[in-house]
Amino acid sequence: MTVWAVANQKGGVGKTTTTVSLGGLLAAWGYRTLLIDIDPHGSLTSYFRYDPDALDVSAYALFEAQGQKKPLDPLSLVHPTGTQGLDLIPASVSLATLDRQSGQLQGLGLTLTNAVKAVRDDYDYVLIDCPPVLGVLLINALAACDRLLIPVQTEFLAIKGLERMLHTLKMVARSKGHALDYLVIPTYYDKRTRASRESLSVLQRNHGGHLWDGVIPVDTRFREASRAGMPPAQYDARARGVEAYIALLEQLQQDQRNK
Amino acid sequence: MTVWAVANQKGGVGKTTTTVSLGGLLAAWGYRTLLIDIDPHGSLTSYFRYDPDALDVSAYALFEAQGQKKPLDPLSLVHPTGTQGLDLIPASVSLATLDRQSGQLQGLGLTLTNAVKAVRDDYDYVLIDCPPVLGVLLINALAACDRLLIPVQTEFLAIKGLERMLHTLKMVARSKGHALDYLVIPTYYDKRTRASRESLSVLQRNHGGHLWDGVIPVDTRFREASRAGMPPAQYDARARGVEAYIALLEQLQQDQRNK
Ligand SMILES: Nc1ncnc2c1ncn2[C@@H]1O[C@H](COP(=O)(O)OP(=O)(O)OP(=O)(O)O)[C@@H](O)[C@H]1O
Ligand SMILES: Nc1ncnc2c1ncn2[C@@H]1O[C@H](COP(=O)(O)OP(=O)(O)OP(=O)(O)O)[C@@H](O)[C@H]1O
Ligand SMILES: [Mg+2]
Ligand SMILES: [Mg+2]
Repeated sequence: MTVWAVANQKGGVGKTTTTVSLGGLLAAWGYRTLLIDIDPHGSLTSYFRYDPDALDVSAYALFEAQGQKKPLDPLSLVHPTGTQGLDLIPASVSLATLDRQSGQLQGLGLTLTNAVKAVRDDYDYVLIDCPPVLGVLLINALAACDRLLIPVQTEFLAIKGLERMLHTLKMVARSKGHALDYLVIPTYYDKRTRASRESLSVLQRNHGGHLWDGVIPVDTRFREASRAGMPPAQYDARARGVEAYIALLEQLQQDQRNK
Repeated sequence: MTVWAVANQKGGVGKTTTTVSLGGLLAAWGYRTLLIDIDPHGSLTSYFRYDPDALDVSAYALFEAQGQKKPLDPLSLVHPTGTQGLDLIPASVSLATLDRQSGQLQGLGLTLTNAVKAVRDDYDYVLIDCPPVLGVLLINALAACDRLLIPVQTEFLAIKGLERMLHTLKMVARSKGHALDYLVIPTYYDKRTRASRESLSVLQRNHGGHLWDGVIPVDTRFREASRAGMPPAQYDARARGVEAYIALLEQLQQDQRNK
């Protein structure tokens, strides 16, 4: 089983879109795929028409059980997404309280690591959609994943934020005793604008070894897919944004085989 | 003096862009304007070429002083922005630790309220740029502001997030004993896409009384302005995005006069 976390402290760069696009493709290609939404704002959960305000059964239960040292089978939290082969452990707003509680509830740091281990015979891939903030939730995802995927909008502010985030992540990884394996994914690429082209060459200069050699183009079909509540690949397999995520997924699987 | 906070738990909807656009216009129109960045990720701070990782003097000092009950003059934290009449209290990454500390440091909730009171003779407007997460920082901004501005992308996921956020904000305001005065601002509007047009009519149906009757259109000049480190109005006063923010600011000032 392979675990990928999708994270960036900058908001609105395409974290949820990347999670649901790769998830939909993996399911379409026949892999048993689990999505876990740990963003208290719950975009991925809303995407599949669940309400993070009203859910009793959510990812929060994993942290609660870990804090109280009670056993809990993660499979009991799984919800269907309407797409064959694609399951979801949704978010709830109570996840937002975890940072404040992390002083009291000991040992929260490995909650997701334990949860994904418990389902390793049930799924081929687990994708974790993260909130745009550095805290106990993001650190959990870092500890649990085999590889970190970092979508970055091809524009100035997002690139500056990337340096900072990588600086923090490397510190966190070092304190956990393992090197951080990450891939930067340029998103919202619009070849007509100078801002996009210039940002891409800055990324190539500064992050060459960890940068995917493709781009996810601007594509309005992503917004339409979310309105329809279907992963982009299932909504419109020929959309240019979906074709770009196919190329990304082929690269990610190629890297796995080379390991 | 007038205090506006700009917030939305959804990431990447144009919070920082709205703060810097309105701030640049207010300064150009001759108002003494202070921007406060309380997003630990520090997009507004990076916008003006400061590094949230390396800053010793930042908004964090306000919370530290409040927690330790030590006096601190907020004017000692002010940095220039390069635009006449526009000042900045920048963010630093240490703001991210406040949620975890809020258990230990008592009375953090009114930090910003006290800070803006202390500068009321020095500025005409204070604008607060918030992080995309519900926590002690956002609650501080709610308590300190006269009005809350909520940028919302005209697309499905962002609209679902808005309902949830308003639900939470109303609860917070109630616990503080005052009604929440807010304005929803449609951003990233692209009249060519059905997703934008449909989302706007959903907003009109569900939030009529608190919805600005204009829209901020999609405009690539915003990304270019951030690359140049200048507020959009100073970068290109005739850009259609700037013209939309002018219409918004005129409405906000009209509402103030009507109060
Ligand atoms: N390549 C793209 N082209 C056009 N629109 C896109 C693209 N990627 C994402 N979007 C749209 O941009 C918006 C933000 O994307 P998304 O919600 O995936 O970002 P995020 O990083 O998960 O945000 P948050 O920080 O709130 O978690 C959504 O409306 C989505 O449909
Ligand atoms: N109306 C618009 N048209 C086109 N681009 C825009 C518009 N508004 C904002 N942008 C661009 O979208 C990106 C995200 O905007 P911004 O950083 O202001 O969002 P935010 O809500 O502050 O994000 P965060 O959640 O990270 O704080 C920036 O690159 C900005 O230049
Ligand atoms: Mg998201
Ligand atoms: Mg911002």
